[in-house]
Amino acid sequence: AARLRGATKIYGEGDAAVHALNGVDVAFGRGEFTAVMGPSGSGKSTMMHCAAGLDQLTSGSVRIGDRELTTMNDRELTLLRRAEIGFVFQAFNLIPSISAEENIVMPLAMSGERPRHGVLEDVVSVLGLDGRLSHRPSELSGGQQQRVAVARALVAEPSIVFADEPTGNLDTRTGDEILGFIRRAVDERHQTTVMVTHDPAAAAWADRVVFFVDGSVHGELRNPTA
Amino acid sequence: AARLRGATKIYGEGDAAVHALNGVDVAFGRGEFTAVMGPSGSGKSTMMHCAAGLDQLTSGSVRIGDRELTTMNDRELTLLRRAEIGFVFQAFNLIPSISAEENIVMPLAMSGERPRHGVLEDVVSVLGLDGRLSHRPSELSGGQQQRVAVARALVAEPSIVFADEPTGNLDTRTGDEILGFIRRAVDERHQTTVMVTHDPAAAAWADRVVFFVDGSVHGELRNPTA
Ligand SMILES: Nc1ncnc2c1ncn2[C@@H]1O[C@H](COP(=O)(O)OP(=O)(O)OP(=O)(O)O)[C@@H](O)[C@H]1O
Ligand SMILES: Nc1ncnc2c1ncn2[C@@H]1O[C@H](COP(=O)(O)OP(=O)(O)OP(=O)(O)O)[C@@H](O)[C@H]1O
Ligand SMILES: [Mg+2]
Ligand SMILES: [Mg+2]
Repeated sequence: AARLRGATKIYGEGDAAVHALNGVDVAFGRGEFTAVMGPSGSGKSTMMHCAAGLDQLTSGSVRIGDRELTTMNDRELTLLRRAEIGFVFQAFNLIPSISAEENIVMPLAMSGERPRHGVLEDVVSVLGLDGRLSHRPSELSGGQQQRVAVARALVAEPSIVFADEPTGNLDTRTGDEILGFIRRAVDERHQTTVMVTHDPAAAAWADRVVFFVDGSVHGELRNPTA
Repeated sequence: AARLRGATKIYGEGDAAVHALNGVDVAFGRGEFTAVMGPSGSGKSTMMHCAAGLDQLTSGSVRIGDRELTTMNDRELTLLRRAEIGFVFQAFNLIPSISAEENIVMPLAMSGERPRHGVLEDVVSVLGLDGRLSHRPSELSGGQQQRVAVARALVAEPSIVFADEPTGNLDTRTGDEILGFIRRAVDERHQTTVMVTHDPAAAAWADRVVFFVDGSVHGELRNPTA
């Protein structure tokens, strides 16, 4: 469903150059739930943003389905993202001036669509956001904001979800609700899911774990257990 | 060193009222390292902001040393915070237009001061930020931004540090460096530390854990072990 080959991303030039991605080769199969782990600063968010077409590689290839992202223009990338991709940002990236509910349905609304019948209620209920939907992000706790960001990515039922540390601000029980929801979407709807996490217990929900070190993949583990 | 008594914080009115804090009674002793745990939305950040004078209670009392914060005006609160308190925000709250280093020394600079000799280098080194100091927050990974926020609170060597989920975006090893640094500051300098965390392993570094549920304290545990 998604694949990076020889993916390289360099920020800056000369002595100051930062090799955020150093020839990354990794594939995410359709209906597969992959956790990505590695030290802070090792390139995980950069890989996720490039894989989802939110950022451009310096060199190398990114494919979503049979589409090569490195040859697509901004408009084509935007349409692909809206049609196929859900993204949970590490810093949430909520719109401060609108409510939680409006934030959640925003990507669908931009394509002139609405959530499939019952899906919004289902997501809101499992994520424990009942009663918070009319509030703006600044009126929510950190973990509630994170859950709004997660709901926004899931409610469109995309074919691939990239979740960048989706449980970092949550207690274990609330985090498990989210991970259970994601697991069900993978098992029932074959939603491809790539999740960056620092929590081995969260990674244990995945089918495999890919390890990042200094901008490249340093191995993987199938069927992880915490 | 810090104490809340009957602390109540209500957002909104009537049916829409949210009781974020519901008569909280808790004390943080000088030189004590306290972890605060509880479900997402249970009032932990609200308690921390009110204890540090960043937000006002609806009713009840907050004391830092022998100063009653509820009777102080904005100017007095600002001076007290700059002199005595370090705060690590759950959302980091870095200034986007200046470098990591400038962010770190900003609170001291606002009092016309500089870090004590050698402290900045020490903090930067332990937090693994060497080589990132000239970069602006948008050029840093999520975990690097979090470490800049932590460094900013610690470099002034305040008498009390409030850290709101300081390791949520960090791998275990990087998180342990920070927790070790905080533990040393408590043991060597008697820095009072209050740390919200969702990670039991992080809480195990503290002298005691206070549990928050629905806006009040529901018990505590001394000498926690993960
Ligand atoms: N301005 C506001 N208006 C209305 N409700 C608010 C406002 N700010 C916070 N709240 C609510 O107060 C409650 C406590 O929030 P708080 O941020 O203290 O929780 P928390 O324990 O820190 O949660 P988390 O672990 O998710 O960070 C939450 O239900 C939140 O939605
Ligand atoms: N605009 C930029 N200019 C220079 N360096 C950058 C820029 N953006 C990111 N970097 C660097 O690229 C490296 C990888 O960053 P990335 O955000 O992918 O890390 P990460 O693995 O997601 O880390 P974390 O676990 O802390 O979120 C980091 O060292 C970061 O400082
Ligand atoms: Mg990241
Ligand atoms: Mg909070």
